[in-house]
Amino acid sequence: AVPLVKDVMSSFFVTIKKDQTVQDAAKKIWENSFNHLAVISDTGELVGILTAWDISKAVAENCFDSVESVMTRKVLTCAPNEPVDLAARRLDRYGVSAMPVIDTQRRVLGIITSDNISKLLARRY
Amino acid sequence: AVPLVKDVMSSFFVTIKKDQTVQDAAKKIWENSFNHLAVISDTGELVGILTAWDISKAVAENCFDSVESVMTRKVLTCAPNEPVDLAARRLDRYGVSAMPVIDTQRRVLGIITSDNISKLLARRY
Ligand SMILES: C[S@@+](CC[C@H](N)C(=O)[O-])C[C@H]1O[C@@H](n2cnc3c(N)ncnc32)[C@H](O)[C@@H]1O
Ligand SMILES: C[S@@+](CC[C@H](N)C(=O)[O-])C[C@H]1O[C@@H](n2cnc3c(N)ncnc32)[C@H](O)[C@@H]1O
Repeated sequence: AVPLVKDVMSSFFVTIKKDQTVQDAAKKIWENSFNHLAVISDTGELVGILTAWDISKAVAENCFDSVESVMTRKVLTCAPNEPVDLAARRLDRYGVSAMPVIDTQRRVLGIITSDNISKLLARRY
Repeated sequence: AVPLVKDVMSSFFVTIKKDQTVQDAAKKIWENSFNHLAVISDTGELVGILTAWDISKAVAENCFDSVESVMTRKVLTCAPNEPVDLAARRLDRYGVSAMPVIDTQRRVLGIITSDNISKLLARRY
């Protein structure tokens, strides 16, 4: 059977608030060696995603305002009990490398990346 | 049988020279919506790799020198005829999301990403 998203996702994830700076975001990406930040509201819901690509875009445009000004608001997400092949199809269809895994109250449980899924195909020995 | 790297890699890749600026690199990542740049010498050999993560690190450290100052020199690569499960294992073992595919003269033929490999598991219908 195909594994479920909750069995493959990383339960490690990094969050940031939308009123923090782009440099705060860059520091978190660097310190955690992880390209994706979940932008969380004061009450703990997912309100956006910000990746190293967005930081790169800020450098290209020389525009370093707040997290809110560079994040993506319409976040592609998935549910913990979805089969991982469905998540892989969505990542591919929308050209993104990661999706936060959320519960019914939009709280983040983890993040599934194409790295997590690629690892399923890694030679075992 | 397991597919070969050359059957799975993207033959689309973006190159940059080491004496260009970090902002040049950021523009290329943004314009191509692609996180990985192959740094190429004047004679066409691979001399480094620079990703959106490196741009983010430059922002965190507020240090925007040349491509050469932020790129990674010791590049993990793979050969076109390697089985893809071996490439997936190497990506996972070293915690990177992409590897240039090079020939015996270190010329870049393409780039294989965990996105390419994850797509192999995407639900077909
Ligand atoms: C189109 S992707 C291209 C680069 C690379 N594939 C990646 O995902 O980082 C970059 C853009 O997608 C956005 N993005 C990344 N993951 C996302 C997700 N799960 N939902 C919506 N947008 C996302 C980022 O905020 C960024 O603006
Ligand atoms: C450790 S990874 C962490 C983030 C993410 N997994 C990624 O690969 O972008 C980021 C660092 O790895 C380096 N890197 C990426 N691909 C590489 C490769 N094929 N060989 C050597 N270093 C690489 C980048 O230059 C960057 O300094």
